[in-house]
Amino acid sequence: SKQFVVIGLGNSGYFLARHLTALGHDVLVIDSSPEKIQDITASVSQAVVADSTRKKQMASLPLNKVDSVVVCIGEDLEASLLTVLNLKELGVKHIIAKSSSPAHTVILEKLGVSDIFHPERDMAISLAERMNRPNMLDYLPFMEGFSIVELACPEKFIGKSLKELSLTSKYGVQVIAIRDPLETEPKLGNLADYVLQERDVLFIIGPNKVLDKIKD
Amino acid sequence: SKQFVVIGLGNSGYFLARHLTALGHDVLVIDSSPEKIQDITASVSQAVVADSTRKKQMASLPLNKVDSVVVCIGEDLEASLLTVLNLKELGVKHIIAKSSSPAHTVILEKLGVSDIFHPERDMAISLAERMNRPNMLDYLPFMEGFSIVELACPEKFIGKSLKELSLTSKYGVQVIAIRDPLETEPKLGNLADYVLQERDVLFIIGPNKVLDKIKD
Ligand SMILES: Nc1ncnc2c1ncn2[C@@H]1O[C@H](COP(=O)(O)OP(=O)(O)OP(=O)(O)O)[C@@H](O)[C@H]1O
Ligand SMILES: Nc1ncnc2c1ncn2[C@@H]1O[C@H](COP(=O)(O)OP(=O)(O)OP(=O)(O)O)[C@@H](O)[C@H]1O
Repeated sequence: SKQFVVIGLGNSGYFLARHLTALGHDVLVIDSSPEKIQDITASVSQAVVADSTRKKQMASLPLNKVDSVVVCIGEDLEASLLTVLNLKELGVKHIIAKSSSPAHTVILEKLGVSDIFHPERDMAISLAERMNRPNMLDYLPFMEGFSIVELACPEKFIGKSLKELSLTSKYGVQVIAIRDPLETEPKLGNLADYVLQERDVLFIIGPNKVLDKIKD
Repeated sequence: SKQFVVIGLGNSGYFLARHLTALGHDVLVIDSSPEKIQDITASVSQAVVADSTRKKQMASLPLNKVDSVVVCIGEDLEASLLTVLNLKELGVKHIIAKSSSPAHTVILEKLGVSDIFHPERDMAISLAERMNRPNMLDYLPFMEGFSIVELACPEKFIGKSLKELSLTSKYGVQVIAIRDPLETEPKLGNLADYVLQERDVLFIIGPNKVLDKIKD
């Protein structure tokens, strides 16, 4: 279990701090709003009211000992940047920061922050990709041109086993799971001998062009 | 190519509208700010200054003919909800809306919006999952307990082919790509006979517990 600090309890910081804590890590949250700190106290390890732009207030906290500090201040550009400066001066080894504009990103990079996340932009692109391909389940930003789709069992596949169909050698795609809507859990793992039924839904990962062709 | 309307040019609406247009779709954007409309005009099909809470202004637009309307107004709860009401009354068939709080989500659902997205919350959870497992590339929210990880070739695997290793039948995981850092493109598709080299990086999809074990 690691130690993290999350600064700023907008939606990003709030859900990040709670989920990291739920995953078993030690999380200190900092926000200038007493109400926000009060509301989250029960769901994290430690919650402190402080102004992260004021170096004196930050210096009393054990910031250089943690694995990472995440700055989740989006709206207030000045506060985000002054906070990063303080963290750098206080010897924080790893900073992750939320950016809310291209200019914000440029300045964060110049300040030496290499891990920058853009929630609204990334979700917008993922949503656009899924509106473009309605059967797409997951857009894989790190593997361009690849995605995971949900495909109702095509007629020609019914009654055949995955081994017979040899989709991987024929099309370069992989079936990662099969869901029988009558069962609670999808089938995973070694599916080579599984014989497809009409009602099965295939979860397939592969190059977009190929996935489009298989659908037709 | 489909027809979409995007209302609200915060980061979400801005990147959604531009990416949908880049993917070849017909996108009309609506925002009450003339500057924002002016800035985006060149990158979308049509851009209109209007107050989406004013039914008269919305009635003159061809909203019931499009495939989907996406409401990307996060901060102003009232504006988001009044906009949804107007869209419903104007006969829009499919509404997608951004929510910025649990209360916002509840009310959107009561208004009959079934497609609701939460960019900050979802990215925060994804980031927490990746901070929890540093070699995780992609957190798959639709397949709980599954993820895609990047794994440097373990010593015992060097010089063996994927067929020999039979990772799928042994562990229930699938190798979806292999990256040789000396090459520009990762190897994809049918990798059964590929013999692993020391410098290869494997992209593996499978259940988290198993992926953790393979690492060690
Ligand atoms: N100087 C500061 N010191 C500590 N906390 C601050 C400071 N400035 C802002 N905050 C806190 O940061 C939090 C996030 O603020 P803001 O709403 O700007 O973030 P956001 O990135 O837009 O949020 P979201 O993650 O919901 O998109 C607020 O709770 C606010 O109280
Ligand atoms: N009644 C309205 N009619 C049209 N546009 C509006 C209306 N109210 C707000 N907007 C526009 O919606 C846009 C988004 O506003 P807001 O900043 O609230 O969104 P957000 O969801 O917080 O943004 P982000 O996607 O960056 O997180 C702004 O450009 C604003 O001009």
